[in-house]
Formats: sequence, C-alpha cells, structure tokens
Amino acid sequence: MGKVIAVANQKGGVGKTTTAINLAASLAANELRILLIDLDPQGNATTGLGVDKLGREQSIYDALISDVSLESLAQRTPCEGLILIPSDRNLVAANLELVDAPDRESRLRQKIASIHGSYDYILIDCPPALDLLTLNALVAADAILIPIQCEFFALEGISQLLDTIARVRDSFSHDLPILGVLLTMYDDRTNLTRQVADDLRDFFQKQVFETVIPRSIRLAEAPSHGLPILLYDPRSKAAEAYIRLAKEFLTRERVL
Amino acid sequence: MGKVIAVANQKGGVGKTTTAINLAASLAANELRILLIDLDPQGNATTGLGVDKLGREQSIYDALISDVSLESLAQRTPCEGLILIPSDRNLVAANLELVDAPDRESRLRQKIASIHGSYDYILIDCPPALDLLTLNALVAADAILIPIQCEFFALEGISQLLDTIARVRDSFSHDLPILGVLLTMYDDRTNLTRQVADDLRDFFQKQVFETVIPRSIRLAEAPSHGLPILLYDPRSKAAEAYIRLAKEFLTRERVL
Ligand SMILES: Nc1ncnc2c1ncn2[C@@H]1O[C@H](COP(=O)(O)OP(=O)(O)OP(=O)(O)O)[C@@H](O)[C@H]1O
Ligand SMILES: Nc1ncnc2c1ncn2[C@@H]1O[C@H](COP(=O)(O)OP(=O)(O)OP(=O)(O)O)[C@@H](O)[C@H]1O
Ligand SMILES: [Mg+2]
Ligand SMILES: [Mg+2]
Repeated sequence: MGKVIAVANQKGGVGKTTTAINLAASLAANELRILLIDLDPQGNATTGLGVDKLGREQSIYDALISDVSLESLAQRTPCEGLILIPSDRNLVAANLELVDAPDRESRLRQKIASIHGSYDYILIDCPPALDLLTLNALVAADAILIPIQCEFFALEGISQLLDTIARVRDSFSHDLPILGVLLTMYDDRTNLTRQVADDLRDFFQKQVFETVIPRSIRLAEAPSHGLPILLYDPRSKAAEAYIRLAKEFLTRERVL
Repeated sequence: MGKVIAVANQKGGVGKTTTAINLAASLAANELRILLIDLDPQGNATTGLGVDKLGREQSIYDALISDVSLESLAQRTPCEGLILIPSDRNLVAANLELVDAPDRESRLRQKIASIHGSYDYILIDCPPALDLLTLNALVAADAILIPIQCEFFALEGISQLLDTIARVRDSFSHDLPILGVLLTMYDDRTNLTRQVADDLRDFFQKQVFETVIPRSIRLAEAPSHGLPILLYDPRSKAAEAYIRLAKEFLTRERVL
C-alpha cells in the first residue's frame, strides 16, 4: 500500500519529469491508484499534465511549510486514476524557509503518512539539485528511481547522488534501495550513447532497467498539450517504452 | 576590463555548461584573457576542460566560505588564455552554510573585485537552480547570458528567471541587463523547435542571439576528452557556431 518512489537525479534535463509523468500515467492505466507529487519549483509535472498553476491558491509548498494536508491539494488529471499534488513558484523559497525547522528533512514523509492508504504508488518528481526538497523526497521514499541520459556529464553526477543516498540511509536509518536506473533519450545511432550505456551497465549491473526510453520528439511535444504520451500518441515507440517500463517497475517493486 | 557574465537558467540540461566552456574557449581564441568560474557542485565545467577534481584541495567553495582568494585557485586549461576556477562537491553545502552570513549574496562579487583587472571577461557557469549560488553569480554579474532549449518545458521557467533578475535589480540596485538569449540544441527538422523558437523571438525580440547552436553529437563527445569543441573538432558546425557566437557576444557587449 502506498509505496513511495522518488524520481531523482541532480543532473539537469535527464528526463525526471518526463519519466515521472509517463510512468505515473502508465501505472494508472494498469488500474492502480497513483499519486504524483511535483516537488520542483519549475512545476513542469504540473503543466505537463495540463493542471493550471497560476489560478491556484495552494501547492505542495503550503503542505511543507504549514499544516495544509496533501488531501486538500489533490488535483485530477487527464488520466483516470492519476492524482497530482501541484507545485508553484513559492517552492523556491522552501529551501531557505525550512533550514531552521527541527524536522526539516522529514516534512514530506510526515505529510504522506496521512494519505498512504489511498494510493498504490506515490511518485515524487524532484528538482535538479541535492537540496532540502530532494532530501525530503529521499527521506519520504521507499525506493529511488534514477533517470540517466547516456552522455558524459551524466556519468559525473552519479557518485554525488550515491553519496547523498548513503547519507540519508545513515542519518535517518532508512533503507532507500535503488529500484532501478533508467536510460533515457537513448539514441542507438551514436557511439557516445552506446559507450556510456555500457559504462552504466558495468557499474549498476542488474539495477539498470531492461526497458530503455528512446529519444523521441513525440515525448517532447506531449507536455505542450498537457497530456502524457499514452494519451497524446498511444502507438508511438515512446508510449510503448513507458508501458513496458510500468510492467518492469511492478515486477521489480514486488521483490524489493 | 573584467566584465562578468553569468551563464544562467534554472531549467536543467539546456546547455549552460556547454555554452560556458565553448564560448570561453572561443573568446580566448580571440586573444582575450578569459576566466571561467565553475559555480555548479556537479563540476561539469571543471571536468569538461580536463581539470582534475579529485586531487584538488581547494575550490570555489573555499573562496565563498573562507578567505581563500580566487587567484590562489586559478587553474590552466587546454586553451591558451583561458583560466578556470574549479568546483567540487563541497559546493553543495555552500547553499546551507551561507544562509546566515550577513553578505550571503555578495560573497562572489567581493572575491571577483580583487582579480577584475587580470581578465577581459569572467564567465560564471551556474547550477540548475535559483539558489544562493546562482544569486551570487547574478549579484556579481555585469550581464546575464540565458541558454534556452527550444522545447516546451524551457518556456515555462522563463518567467521565474526574469522575476529573479528583477529581484536582484531591486534589492541590490544592480542593473543586470540580459546580454542575450541563446537558442541551443536547435534541430530545425522538428516543428517543436521552430514553434518554440518563434515564441522566444516574439517574447525576447532583439535579445535573442542571431547565432543558434545546432544539436550536434560532437558537442556532447568533446567533454569526455576534456576539450572544448574548438580543440576537439574545429571544423564542426558546432565549433563554427560558438566562434560566431563569440563574435556576436563581443559586438553586443560593447554596446551594453
Ligand atoms: N526520451 C525523450 N526524447 C526526447 N525528448 C525528451 C525525452 N525525455 C525528455 N525529453 C525532453 O527533454 C527535456 C528534458 O526532459 P525533462 O524536463 O523531463 O528532464 P528533467 O530531468 O525533469 O529536467 P530538470 O532537471 O530541469 O527537472 C524536455 O524538454 C523533455 O520534453
Ligand atoms: N548543441 C548541443 N548538441 C548536442 N548535445 C548538447 C548540446 N549542448 C549540450 N549538449 C549535451 O546535452 C547535455 C546537457 O548540456 P549541459 O550539461 O551543457 O547543460 P546544463 O544546462 O549545463 O545542465 P545542468 O542544468 O545539469 O547544469 C550534455 O550532455 C551536453 O553534452
Ligand atoms: Mg524536471
Ligand atoms: Mg551545467
């Protein structure tokens, strides 16, 4: 019940939001009750699901900083079975405002505790930083899913991310296994992609998902229509990839 | 003398580091003395120029947090005339450690004041966040260069970035003009790229650089050799684009 998965990688632009939206939508298509929490001040997961940011009074920021409940923030999305907790630009301030709070890293975990039972899975889309927002996601998470582009700079950030995970395990005596490493924007025509993918498979071994997400312009177009790929272009290679990923996710999750 | 340019955009993976490295190298090739400061804890600009991160005792972190001077951190790079101030993973902690410091946003500006005279231009590669590190860069900068991918999510972050720039102007009575908006990873075969580019040109008008950086695998390969594109593949379209950008940069900068 209510397994929490953080979608995180401090390297920017590696496909965190695209994966959070499309995996959440594909899981919901499997008759599962899914919650997606947008923890990025940019609010890309919110807009990518067609949910309005501007007219909103409250967002995940208010749940972190005050006693607003997650239930009260829940928004429907174009996908049946997928609920979103939206973000907004106030979230930028949370990193500074939480610094002196006694339980600054566990605010999100406390809030999620009250809604665990209503969902099968809770996904958290993280910002591109190892900041207090991402730490809140890691402390709240039962496992972490790491999207990675097959490019040189993407390799660099891995050791910092693994260090942060190790720190969360030690300071919060919190297991936080890696559910999987997902290769995104995969372009098998280039040597660079194949070389980096080989390095990643050597390093992470079985933790690398079999499913690979191909580079596909349809994925980049879908958010401008406020739709996940499953609804925007269900027969595309990208939609098939995320449907396969959802199946592999469920298999891996059950043996964690 | 010593004009400071922040290369910033909180959206991740838009080509900030690639632009900072290759513009710096192209300017250095014009017989100018260039300093590149790596202000991102990921340290991609440091590795992308072949400078070792691990063996290092001190980095930009020490200059921000203690009385270490920038001069003492200067590292040679493969490019004649281009000096780097390296980053390292300690920089992640700077955001929290600077919070209570009285002059927390102007640390970098103070440090740069002592080396202004030794360089023609000082470029700062920013992390993908509107955090204290990026604020330090904006307060220290004479102008900002904004790399943008022509994709839907890239449009979203613009208003937050412009708000932050406006806040810096007000609170620090610091005129921070936009030197230019650079379209990166431009793929003119897709409608999405052309549509987003049109939107950006409508919005930013003349602030958009004429020079556009094409999507090119050679650019993504170059950092794994620790070289800017100018040295890795000087006859590539990408190298030509950054050489053109350097010329346009100099023209724009002179009329600021
Ligand atoms: N497989 C793919 N093929 C093509 N484009 C993609 C793919 N996945 C993501 N994109 C596009 O690449 C860009 C970066 O992806 P996305 O925003 O999901 O990454 P992110 O890691 O969430 O970025 P940030 O670090 O800013 O949060 C977006 O414009 C997105 O539409
Ligand atoms: N014009 C281009 N064509 C192809 N690949 C590019 C281009 N520019 C950058 N890249 C690659 O895209 C990825 C993202 O670029 P880069 O790391 O420079 O962006 P960034 O904005 O600095 O990211 P971050 O937000 O993590 O700091 C890198 O792997 C880089 O090699
Ligand atoms: Mg994102
Ligand atoms: Mg970068």
